[in-house]
Formats: sequence, structure tokens, C-alpha cells
Amino acid sequence: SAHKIIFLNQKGGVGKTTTAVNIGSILAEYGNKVLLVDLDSQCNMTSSVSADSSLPGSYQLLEGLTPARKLVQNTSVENLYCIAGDLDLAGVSIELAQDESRNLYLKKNLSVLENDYDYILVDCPPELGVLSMNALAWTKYVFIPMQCEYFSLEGVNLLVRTISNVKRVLNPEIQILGIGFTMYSKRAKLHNEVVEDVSSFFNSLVFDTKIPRNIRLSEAPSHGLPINVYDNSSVGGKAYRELTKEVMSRVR
Amino acid sequence: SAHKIIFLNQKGGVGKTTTAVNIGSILAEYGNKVLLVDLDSQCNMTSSVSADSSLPGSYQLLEGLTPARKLVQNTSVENLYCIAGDLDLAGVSIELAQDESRNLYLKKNLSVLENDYDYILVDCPPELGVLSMNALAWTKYVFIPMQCEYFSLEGVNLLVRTISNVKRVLNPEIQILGIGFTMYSKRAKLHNEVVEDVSSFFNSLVFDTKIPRNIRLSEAPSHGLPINVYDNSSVGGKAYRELTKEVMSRVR
Ligand SMILES: Nc1ncnc2c1ncn2[C@@H]1O[C@H](COP(=O)(O)OP(=O)(O)OP(=O)(O)O)[C@@H](O)[C@H]1O
Ligand SMILES: Nc1ncnc2c1ncn2[C@@H]1O[C@H](COP(=O)(O)OP(=O)(O)OP(=O)(O)O)[C@@H](O)[C@H]1O
Ligand SMILES: [Mg+2]
Ligand SMILES: [Mg+2]
Repeated sequence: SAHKIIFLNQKGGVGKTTTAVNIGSILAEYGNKVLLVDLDSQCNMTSSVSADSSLPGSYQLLEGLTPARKLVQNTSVENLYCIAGDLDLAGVSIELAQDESRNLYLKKNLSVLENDYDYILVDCPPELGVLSMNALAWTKYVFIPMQCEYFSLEGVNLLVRTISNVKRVLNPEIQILGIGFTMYSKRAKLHNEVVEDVSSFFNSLVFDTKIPRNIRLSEAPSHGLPINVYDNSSVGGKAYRELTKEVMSRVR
Repeated sequence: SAHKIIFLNQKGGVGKTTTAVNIGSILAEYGNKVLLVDLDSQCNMTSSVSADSSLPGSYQLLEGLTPARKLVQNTSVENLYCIAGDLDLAGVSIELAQDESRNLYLKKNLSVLENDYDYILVDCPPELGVLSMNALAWTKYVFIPMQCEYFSLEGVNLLVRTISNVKRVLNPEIQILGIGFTMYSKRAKLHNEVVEDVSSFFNSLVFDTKIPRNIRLSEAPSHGLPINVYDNSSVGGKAYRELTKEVMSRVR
């Protein structure tokens, strides 16, 4: 059965999509069958791998009317598949507001695919609302991407508290896979202070590999390619390879 | 009556909070009486100016039970005031889902303060949901902060379409104040391509001043100070002064 990982942080722009896509693609390169699920109405994950957000995708997955297998698309990478994001996701919290079991749609409809893949990676929007709660209710692991900045620091305690509440009332098997730093500049004093703060508090939860700021990582999505295809030998490509190895050793 | 500006972009981490806070503080330095309203449950704007998010704030403003004047706090800057963000904002879209007039609470309750200030600036969360719709229904101007990156490019057309729909059905006086580039690196080819793309399409809507990436801008919030107080002569401080001048000339 598949390793289930969500990429979640309510702080915007911390590298959730970039991390999910690149770890997913490197896992696929190693021969794993990997499914990406784009749960964000921005559809950034979808375009990062040249999938098509105008085709039925994760909104229909939540709805449960279309068999999940029919929603899976090929991507620009072998062994890597994708259920596309959808603009209509933006309306889900209002549509499901009155529904007691509004947080359980993903769990109900994605489970049928768990035996078809080695990894299923879900990209979350920058919120802790209904979409992210659906991901939290379904998953085994939470990967927390984090910038080494003050605003990111402010939000991480709330995020960890939310995950422990989910564990208590919604999903007892959930665990934090780890906290991964992105866009790290080793010369910046602020970045080192934040890393220091978070590492002393969360200890071994923090991944050893810190992803440096690298323009090649932000160029790759405009070509619809993950970093290991776009520029494998870049600083960003190497760092994501290291981080993916850490992820693989933690899910065993 | 106050100039009303919201800072909106559903893409996360593009510099909404940083831009609203620094423009607000520079306007206050010039002698304007400025109110900041933090409509994001992350409360980043609130902590940027040393206001207190544990006191009643924008959640109570939407609720309409507490007179708006009682929700206004002092900040670390003279002439600059703030209605704090609140964790409970995260639940608003569910709480108001069934309410036909869910988008009109801010307009109803913030209007009473419009004669007390020269500028009222609202920081929005990274979404186009109920909270952002409340801001769109209330405001005269929308400032669109934008990173010079591919994912930001993907979202800007949807944002502009949303604003024109709001103009048609909810708020006929709304207009786009401008698109402002943040975290710009002039050496990055991608950044120049995005600037080129957006400028050729949106022309004079794009502000001349591009805010460069400058670590002092991300250090300032950890001290609870805007850039013109924390490090006025920094590259970031100078750029925000220039941008503020452009904003002042556009609202006349
Ligand atoms: N290590 C890096 N170096 C340089 N740029 C990066 C890096 N990681 C991400 N980026 C760029 O930074 C921006 C934010 O990253 P990304 O969109 O992945 O964050 P996110 O958390 O998914 O954002 P959102 O909250 O909007 O979903 C993107 O434009 C991306 O291309
Ligand atoms: N010009 C800049 N140079 C360097 N860092 C910057 C700059 N502008 C913003 N930052 C930093 O980048 C991060 C994102 O900025 P900010 O939080 O203001 O964006 P936002 O759009 O408000 O994010 P969210 O979508 O989460 O509300 C913050 O850590 C901020 O300190
Ligand atoms: Mg994303
Ligand atoms: Mg913000």
C-alpha cells in the first residue's frame, strides 16, 4: 500500500508545491510509481508536470462521482502521475460547510488508489480550511516545508497544534514526517537564527538537508518540468535528491 | 474620507503583508493618519507593527458587535493604527457560508471609520474566498503585489477577472491601483521575462518601482517594526519610499 504524504503549511509561498513536485519526480526516477494530487485551486502542481487542469481532477475526486482511476493523468515524467487541480476547489469550503463529514471526502475517494502506487503526494493550498483538513484526515505523513523567515516561524506552532488535534479526533495514524527548510541562504543571519530556533525546539523532526535558494527551481515550472528533468545537476536538483533520500529512509 | 486600498493576491508569499505594512508606515511618516486592518488569521501584519492579536480585532469587526473604534490599537509607529488579525478568521468562510450577504460584513462595519483616517489599508489572506471578497466589496483600490515568478504569472489573470466580476456585481467603484513587483532580482532572466510579460499586457497598471529582494525587509518584522523605522536607508527602505510616492500620486 502506498506511502501517503501531504505537503502543508498555511503560510503562503514557502515551497509546498516545489517540494512535493520535485520529491515526487525523484522518487519516480528511482523506479517508484508515484501519484501527485493537486488540492490547490491555483493548480501550480499540475502545470509543474505538464498535466491539464481543464480536465476533471481533484474537485471531481472529492465529489466522488467519477471513479478515481479515470482522473489520473500522465505527466512529463515516467512513473509520475497526477490528479489535476481545479479552479472549483476554491468553492469547496462553502459548498461543504453544512456537511458534518466535510473533512472525509478525500479519504473516502482516494483510498481506492492506494494499492496502485508506491507513493501518493498531496499538495495543499496555503490554509488550514476544509481542503487541508481533508488531506490531514486522509494522510499518514505530513511534510512541513518552511522558509527560514520570521513569518514562517510564527505559524509553525499553530500548524503543529492543528496536526496533534487531527491525530486525537480525526486520524490517529497521522505523524509529522519532518520539517524541511526551503529557500535557505547560509549567509543570512536571520535564516540561521530561524534554523537554530526551530531545530532546538523540534530536534530530529527537522530534515538535515536544507534546500538553498536556486533560480533554476523557479525556472523549471515554466517549462512544465521538475528539477531532476529540467536541470538535474543544479544546486537545487542536488539538494532535492538528498532530501528525497531522507524522506525514503523515514517512511520505511 | 479615507483612501481605501486592499493588498490582494491568492498566490501565497508574494509580499502582500510586507507591502501593506511598509507603505502604511511611510504614509504615516509623511503625516497621514493611517489604519491597517489585518484580515489574515496568520496575523503577520499585526506582529509587524507590534500590535496584539490576542486583543479583539478584525474578527469582531466582521461580527459587528463591538464598535469599530474600540478595536483600533496603537502601533510601534506614530500616526499608524491597527485592527489586529485573529485566529478565528480561519473559520469565517464556514460560519458565513449560508448567509447571502456574507461578503458585505466588512463594508457594513468598517465604513464608520472612513472619516477618521487619510488611508485605510487591508491585508488579505492568500485566497479569493469570503474574507477576500469582503475586502473587495468594501474597497476603492486593489494593490496587486506580485513576485516575478512563473506561479505568480499563472494566477494574475484569474485575479484580474475576479476583480472585474466584483466591479460588475458587488462594487462598481472598485479599481486596480496597480501591480507592484516584489523580491525582484535584476540579474535573474526569469524575473525580467515575467516583468516583460506582465508590463506588455498590463502597461501603465504596473508600478515603475520594483521592490528588490533585501534581507532587511524580512528581518524588520521580527523586531515588530516597518522598514522605515527598522532600517530606513536600506535598499528595501528606499524602494518602498519610491513606491509609496507612486501610490500617493495614483490615489489623487
Ligand atoms: N529553493 C528555491 N529557490 C528559488 N525559488 C524557489 C525555491 N523554492 C520555491 N521557489 C519559488 O518560490 C515561489 C514559492 O514557492 P511555491 O509556489 O512552491 O510555494 P507554495 O508554498 O506552494 O506557495 P502557495 O502557498 O502559494 O501554494 C515559487 O515561485 C517557486 O518557484
Ligand atoms: N523584498 C523582499 N526581500 C526579501 N524578503 C522579502 C521581501 N518581501 C517580502 N519578503 C519576505 O518574504 C516572505 C513573504 O512575504 P509576505 O509574508 O509579506 O507575503 P504575503 O503575500 O503576505 O504571504 P501570505 O500569502 O502568506 O500572506 C516573508 O517572510 C517576508 O519577510
Ligand atoms: Mg503551492
Ligand atoms: Mg501575508
